[in-house]
Amino acid sequence: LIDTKDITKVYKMGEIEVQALRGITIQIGKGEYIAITGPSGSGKSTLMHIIGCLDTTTSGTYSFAGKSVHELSEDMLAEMRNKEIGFVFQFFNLLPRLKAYENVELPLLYGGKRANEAKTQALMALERVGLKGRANHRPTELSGGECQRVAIARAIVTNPSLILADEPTGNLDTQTSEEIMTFFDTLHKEGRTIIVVTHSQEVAEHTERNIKIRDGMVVDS
Amino acid sequence: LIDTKDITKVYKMGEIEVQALRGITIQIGKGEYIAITGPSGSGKSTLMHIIGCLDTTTSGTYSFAGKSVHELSEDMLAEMRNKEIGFVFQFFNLLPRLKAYENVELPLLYGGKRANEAKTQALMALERVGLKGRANHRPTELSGGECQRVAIARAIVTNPSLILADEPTGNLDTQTSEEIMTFFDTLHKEGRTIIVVTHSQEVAEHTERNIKIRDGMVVDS
Ligand SMILES: Nc1ncnc2c1ncn2[C@@H]1O[C@H](COP(=O)(O)OP(=O)(O)OP(=O)(O)O)[C@@H](O)[C@H]1O
Ligand SMILES: Nc1ncnc2c1ncn2[C@@H]1O[C@H](COP(=O)(O)OP(=O)(O)OP(=O)(O)O)[C@@H](O)[C@H]1O
Ligand SMILES: [Mg+2]
Ligand SMILES: [Mg+2]
Repeated sequence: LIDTKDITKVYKMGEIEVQALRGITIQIGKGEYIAITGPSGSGKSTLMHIIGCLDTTTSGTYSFAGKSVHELSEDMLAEMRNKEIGFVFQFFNLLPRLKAYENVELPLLYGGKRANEAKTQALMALERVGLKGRANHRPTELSGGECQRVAIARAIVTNPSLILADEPTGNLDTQTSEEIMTFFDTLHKEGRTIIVVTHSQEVAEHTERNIKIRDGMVVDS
Repeated sequence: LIDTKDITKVYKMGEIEVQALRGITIQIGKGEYIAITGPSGSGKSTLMHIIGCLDTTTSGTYSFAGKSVHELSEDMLAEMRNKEIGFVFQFFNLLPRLKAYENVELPLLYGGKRANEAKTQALMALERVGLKGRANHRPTELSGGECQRVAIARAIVTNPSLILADEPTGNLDTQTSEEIMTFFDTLHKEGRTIIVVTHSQEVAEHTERNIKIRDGMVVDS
């Protein structure tokens, strides 16, 4: 499903160059359950954005479902993201003026669902992450872990075949983390491909394979 | 140092009332090293904001260093916060248009330090959290864990006697978390009072006492 070859990502800051990724070559098959781990600043979020077709590489190639991402138009990429990929951002990227369920239903509305059906599915997704009583709260009226779970609900509401979760339990207590990972296990058993960036050993243990990143490179498998 | 009695915090949302804190009575002595733990949504951040004089109670009393906080003017509260309290926010509250060292030096400039001395101390604080090479990056040019460490550097740069850290390692790998907690241990040995909200058992083990919160109340101390 995911085939990257020698991906680099360089940020230019005036005279300085920050090499966030220094040649990443990985393959991830359909239906795999993968953890990506590594120190703070090692390039995990950068890699996730490239995999999720949200950012371009500086060099190297990336094929998603057999198509070379570099050659797709922005419209095709947006459609593919909306239909195929659910992304849980490290800092959620929720819209502050929308209530929780309105944030969650957004990808459904973009994909053409009718308003009442989108709302119903958004409320169901919130219930699955334990937030039934918080559907009408805006992000500023939610705790950190509640915001995180709204972001998770939004990522899965469209039934995506690929779920990219960047530190989905960073703000959750042990019990709630376990509930979320059990939920991800279920999504995986349904046939989805799941990639989780995590700093937690307990979370990584739910996955089948661990890709370790350090200083922008993959280390020992 | 910190003496709270029957603190409640109620949020009104139209007809609904959310009882975030339902009567918190705790005492924390000068120089103590405390963890506050509890499920997502249980009221930890709300309590930390009240302790840090950033928010008011709905009812109940709070004395800080013997003074009833309710009776202090906004100016006196702001001065006390600037001189005495360092706050690491759960989502950092960094200013996006300022570079990392500019964010860190802000409390020093507010407190009246000269610009070059403030910059020197800001750079030293960044070095202590392992971010020497990132002083000129803005928050959007930093990883999640790097932003978290800038927030920590800013909280300690004024040498505060009370440090309030709301989930300071939520976005850090195990190694970097250990480095940060060792740093907090050192700050504690220097005589500071440290309160850490955390979901991590490893972090809680660095502290001397654990206050457990559930549904807005303290449970089995
Ligand atoms: N826009 C940018 N400009 C310059 N440098 C950047 C930019 N974005 C990220 N970086 C740098 O690239 C490196 C990798 O960042 P990335 O966010 O991928 O790390 P990460 O592995 O997700 O870290 P964390 O675990 O802390 O979230 C970091 O050292 C960061 O400072
Ligand atoms: N402005 C607000 N209006 C309404 N409800 C609010 C508001 N702010 C917080 N809440 C609610 O108060 C409760 C406590 O929030 P708080 O942020 O203190 O939790 P927390 O213990 O820090 O959780 P987490 O571990 O997820 O960060 C939550 O259930 C939240 O939904
Ligand atoms: Mg990251
Ligand atoms: Mg919180």
